[in-house]
Amino acid sequence: MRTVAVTNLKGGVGKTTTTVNVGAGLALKGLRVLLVDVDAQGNLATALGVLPLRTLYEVLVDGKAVAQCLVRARPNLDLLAADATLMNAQPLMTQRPDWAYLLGRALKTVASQYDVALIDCSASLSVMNMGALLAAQDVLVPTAVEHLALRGIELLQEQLARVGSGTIRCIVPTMFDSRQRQAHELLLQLQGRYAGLVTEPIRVNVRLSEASAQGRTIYEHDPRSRGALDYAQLVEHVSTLLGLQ
Amino acid sequence: MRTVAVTNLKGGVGKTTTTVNVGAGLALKGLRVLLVDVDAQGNLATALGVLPLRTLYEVLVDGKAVAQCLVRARPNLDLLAADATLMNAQPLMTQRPDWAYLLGRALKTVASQYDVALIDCSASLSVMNMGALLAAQDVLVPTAVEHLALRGIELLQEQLARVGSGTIRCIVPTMFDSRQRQAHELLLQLQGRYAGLVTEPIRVNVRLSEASAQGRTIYEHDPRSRGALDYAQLVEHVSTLLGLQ
Ligand SMILES: Nc1ncnc2c1ncn2[C@@H]1O[C@H](COP(=O)(O)OP(=O)(O)OP(=O)(O)O)[C@@H](O)[C@H]1O
Ligand SMILES: Nc1ncnc2c1ncn2[C@@H]1O[C@H](COP(=O)(O)OP(=O)(O)OP(=O)(O)O)[C@@H](O)[C@H]1O
Ligand SMILES: [Mg+2]
Ligand SMILES: [Mg+2]
Repeated sequence: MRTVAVTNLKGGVGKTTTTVNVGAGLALKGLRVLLVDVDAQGNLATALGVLPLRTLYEVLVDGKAVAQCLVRARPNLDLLAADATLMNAQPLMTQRPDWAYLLGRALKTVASQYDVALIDCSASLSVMNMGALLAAQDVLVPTAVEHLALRGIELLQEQLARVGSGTIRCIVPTMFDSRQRQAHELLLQLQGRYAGLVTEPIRVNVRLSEASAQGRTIYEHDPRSRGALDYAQLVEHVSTLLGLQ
Repeated sequence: MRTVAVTNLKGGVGKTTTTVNVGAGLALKGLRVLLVDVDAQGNLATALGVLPLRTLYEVLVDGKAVAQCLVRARPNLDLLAADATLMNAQPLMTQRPDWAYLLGRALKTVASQYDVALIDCSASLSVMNMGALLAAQDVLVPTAVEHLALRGIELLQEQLARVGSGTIRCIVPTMFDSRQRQAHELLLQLQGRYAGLVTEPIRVNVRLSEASAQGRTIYEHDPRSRGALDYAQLVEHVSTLLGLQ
């Protein structure tokens, strides 16, 4: 199983939207996909329209088996969800010397059943995010094409160096609005600075936000939309990049 | 000094943009304003175009006086900035039993010099955000008019109940795009659920993102823009609400 952390310190850049639509796209290709939510907002479950009975809290704090806490979100697509109880996990976990490795160890127990796991991170330096970076070999960085988000990537690189785990495999420009001059300039800046890591941009598309509001993937909500085409292209790129054919 | 935490667990909803433009608006009215950044991204300094010599890290970890770590961002507007070093503060602080109160105590040392302090939070449940909620009496919640952000408010209310400090004074709808049907529906939902707490929306306006990219307030960048008008109106509302005349 390849483990990919989807993260950016900047908030609202499309981490959850990318995790859902890349995960669902890989599952449609027949790959066995595990999604993991380490953000107490629990937006993965909302965006997929599922109501989890158990969550990551039970795995990390109660020691329950991952297999018992999963919800089958779509065919080939399982979800280890999060909810507000995760707020309580952090203070409990940090009392253990091995807190940073709990998530990685838990995911290893189901590694043989999946081809890839995508971990949706929150926009912060929390204990949970640290655990996700340590569990993942690969890092996928969505970034809105805006000034402050580009700075978020620099900080993330510093954090990865500090944590000593996880390599940025690709940077995905999101919410790209070709009508704005600033967007073109920033995209060029991004491509200049990170060259081959930057994928084709995901264009701004209200269908994506409608989809997540209704608990559906973009392929279910509007398969002919710009959002569906852009994410399908990203899925192809990611599966080749990570050798997931 | 009134202390206001500007926060929402949801990322990218305009917390920093609101802190800068409400803070700058109050300062233009002649109020003495302190801005505090508890997000390691340090976006307040970037958005104001200032380069801090010292940051919150030195106050919390090295015990330096707040007055020595401030930067005068504009007339009547001082900033206690953050930067990547704040990443290192959290593990150090949590070793102290009183970690949650360090920020509040530090801000009390300068309370007589300001009328109001605004604390820009990150989108998470980090140690720093907890400290900000404990230091603040008032909470201002920017929220993008989107489905997932509305859930962020519910979680924030749970967190405030748990922390036992800070009262939501107002909820500010941001990035409101009147061309989208979904936006009107969600705004009605927000007003229905939180009634008198919800202010007039801040309309989507590329001038706001241009301004922060250039390190200027919206009043400096384009005083006749929708963004400037909307934030000026919010400044009037907030100063009346908090009795800051
Ligand atoms: N390409 C796009 N076009 C239009 N809207 C988008 C696009 N991508 C994401 N969105 C919307 O933008 C909002 C933010 O996206 P999302 O929640 O995925 O970001 P996030 O990085 O996961 O946020 P957080 O930091 O809170 O975890 C959501 O309402 C989502 O539906
Ligand atoms: N009303 C608006 N219209 C258009 N763009 C906006 C508006 N408000 C904020 N923005 C832009 O949206 C992006 C996100 O805003 P901002 O960084 O203030 O959010 P935040 O909640 O502080 O994010 P984070 O969760 O990373 O702290 C920025 O590029 C900002 O310039
Ligand atoms: Mg998210
Ligand atoms: Mg911010």
